[in-house]
Amino acid sequence: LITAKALCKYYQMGDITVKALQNVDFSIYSGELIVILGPSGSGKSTLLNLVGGMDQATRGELYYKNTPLHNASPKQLTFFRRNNVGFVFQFYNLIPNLTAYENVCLSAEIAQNPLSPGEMLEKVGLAERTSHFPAQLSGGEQQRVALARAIVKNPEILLCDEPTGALDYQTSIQVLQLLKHFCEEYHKTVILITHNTPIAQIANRIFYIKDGQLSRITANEQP
Amino acid sequence: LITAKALCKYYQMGDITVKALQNVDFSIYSGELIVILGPSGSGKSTLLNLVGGMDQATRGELYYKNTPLHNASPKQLTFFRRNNVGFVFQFYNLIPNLTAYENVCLSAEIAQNPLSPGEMLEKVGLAERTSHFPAQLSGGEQQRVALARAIVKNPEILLCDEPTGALDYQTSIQVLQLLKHFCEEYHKTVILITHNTPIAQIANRIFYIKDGQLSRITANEQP
Ligand SMILES: Nc1ncnc2c1ncn2[C@@H]1O[C@H](COP(=O)(O)OP(=O)(O)OP(=O)(O)O)[C@@H](O)[C@H]1O
Ligand SMILES: Nc1ncnc2c1ncn2[C@@H]1O[C@H](COP(=O)(O)OP(=O)(O)OP(=O)(O)O)[C@@H](O)[C@H]1O
Ligand SMILES: [Mg+2]
Ligand SMILES: [Mg+2]
Repeated sequence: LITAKALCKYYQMGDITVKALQNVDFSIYSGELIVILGPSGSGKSTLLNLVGGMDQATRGELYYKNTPLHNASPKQLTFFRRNNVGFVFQFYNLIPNLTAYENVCLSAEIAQNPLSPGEMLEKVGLAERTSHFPAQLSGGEQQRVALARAIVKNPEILLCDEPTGALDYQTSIQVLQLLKHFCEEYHKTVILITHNTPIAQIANRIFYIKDGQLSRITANEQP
Repeated sequence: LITAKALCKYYQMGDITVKALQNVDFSIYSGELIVILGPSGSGKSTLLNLVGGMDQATRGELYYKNTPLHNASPKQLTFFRRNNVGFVFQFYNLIPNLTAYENVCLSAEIAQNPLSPGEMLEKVGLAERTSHFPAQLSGGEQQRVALARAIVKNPEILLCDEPTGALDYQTSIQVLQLLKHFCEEYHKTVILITHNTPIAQIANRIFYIKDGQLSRITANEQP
C-alpha cells in the first residue's frame, strides 16, 4: 500500500543541516498495524507527516498504491489526505470553538463513507462529554475526541502520533483496543507512533527509528 | 507551605454540575516532592491549577504560607504566580515566535533570582537546539524547553503537569532526575502530575486522585 525508497528530510538551520530523516526504506501492506518506536527527537513525527502527505520529502521516493507522493502537487496531497488518511496529532487536534460532538460531526461531513459520530464518541468513553468544548475537557479527554474524529472518517490509513501519551493505563488500553479493532474489522492500515515499548506489542511489525534512520524492523508473531 | 481545606471546583454545564474536585484536604511541606496520581479526567490538572493560582476554587480554602489564595484578587494571584511558581503545562508551553534560548531567557528576565538559561538548556539535553523555534522541535524537545523555562525562574514551587508524557524512557529519567535534583539541592517544593505509576517512585508522598476526590495519600520510604 505504501512504499518508501531512500526517503530523506533535511532542515537547513543557518550553517547546520539537521537530518531529521536519512535514507529510509520500507513497505507497508494493507491491513497492517505498524508501530514506529524510537526516542525523543529521533524522527518519528517527521516520518508520519511524510506518509500522511502533511509534508514533502527533501529526497527519495514515496508511493501510495503506486501513485507518487514525493512529487505530488499541494492540491493532489490535499485530496489524498482528505479522502484516505485519518490523523491523530501529538498536539492541537481539535477546533476550539466547536463541542466534542460537533468536532466529530464536522470530520464525518467531509468524508465519503463516514461512521456514526455518536457511536465513535461512545466507543472512546466520552458519551457524557459530547457538549463540552475542548478547553473544558481534560488532556486525555481531548485526545480521545481527536481519535473519534479521525476514525469517524472511515479512512484507509489511520496515522496516530503518541495518541496515548497523555492517557492513563486503563484509558490507553481502551484506545489501543479500539485502534486494533478498527484495523482488523474494517481491514484498515494503522500506523502508530509511541516511545512506550509495551504498546508496540499490538503491532504486526515494529519500525525502530534512531537518529533519523530506520535501524531495524521486527515482526510480532502474536500481536 | 501549602494547605487546602474542603477545596471544591464545580463547573455548571446547563443542568449538569461537573464536580471536577470535591472536598479535597491536604498539606504540602516545603522541600517535598509530591506526585499527583490518577486516571484521565480525575481532576489532577484542576488541582494543580488551583495550587498554582491559575484558577480559583468554587468552595473551600487554600493557603500559601498562611496567605489565603481562595479569595485573593486577580492582581494578588498574578503576583503570587510570577514570583513563587514555575509551571510546566500539559500543552501550549512555549512562545511560538521565540527560539528555545529566547523562551528560557524571557522567563529568566521576569524572575528575581534567575539561574543561567544556557545551563538549564544544557541540563535538559538541548544545547544543540537553542536556536530552534518551537515548531522546529519535536514534541519531547518542546517539553524539555518548557521545563528549562520553568526551572530558570528559580521558583519556590515547581508545578509540572505530565512533563514526561511525550518523552521516551531515557529522556524521562533525565528530566525526573533534574526535577528531583532541583527539589533537593535548592530545597524547592515540586508537585508533579502523572498517570504513570513507576514515576511516582521519586516522590516523598503520593496523592491519589479519583473522580474529583483525594482517595488516599501514601509516603515513600526511600524515594
Ligand atoms: N521544522 C523543523 N526545522 C528544523 N528541525 C526540525 C524541524 N522539525 C523537526 N526538526 C528536528 O528533527 C528531529 C526529528 O524531529 P521529530 O519531530 O520527527 O522527532 P520525534 O521522534 O517525533 O520526537 P518526539 O518523540 O520528541 O515527538 C528533531 O531533532 C527536531 O529538532
Ligand atoms: N472548563 C471546564 N468546564 C467543564 N468541565 C471541565 C472543565 N475543565 C475540566 N472539566 C472536567 O473536570 C474533570 C477533571 O478535569 P482535569 O483536567 O482536572 O482532569 P485530569 O485528571 O487532568 O485528566 P487528564 O489525565 O486526562 O489530563 C474532567 O472530567 C473534565 O471534563
Ligand atoms: Mg513527535
Ligand atoms: Mg490533565
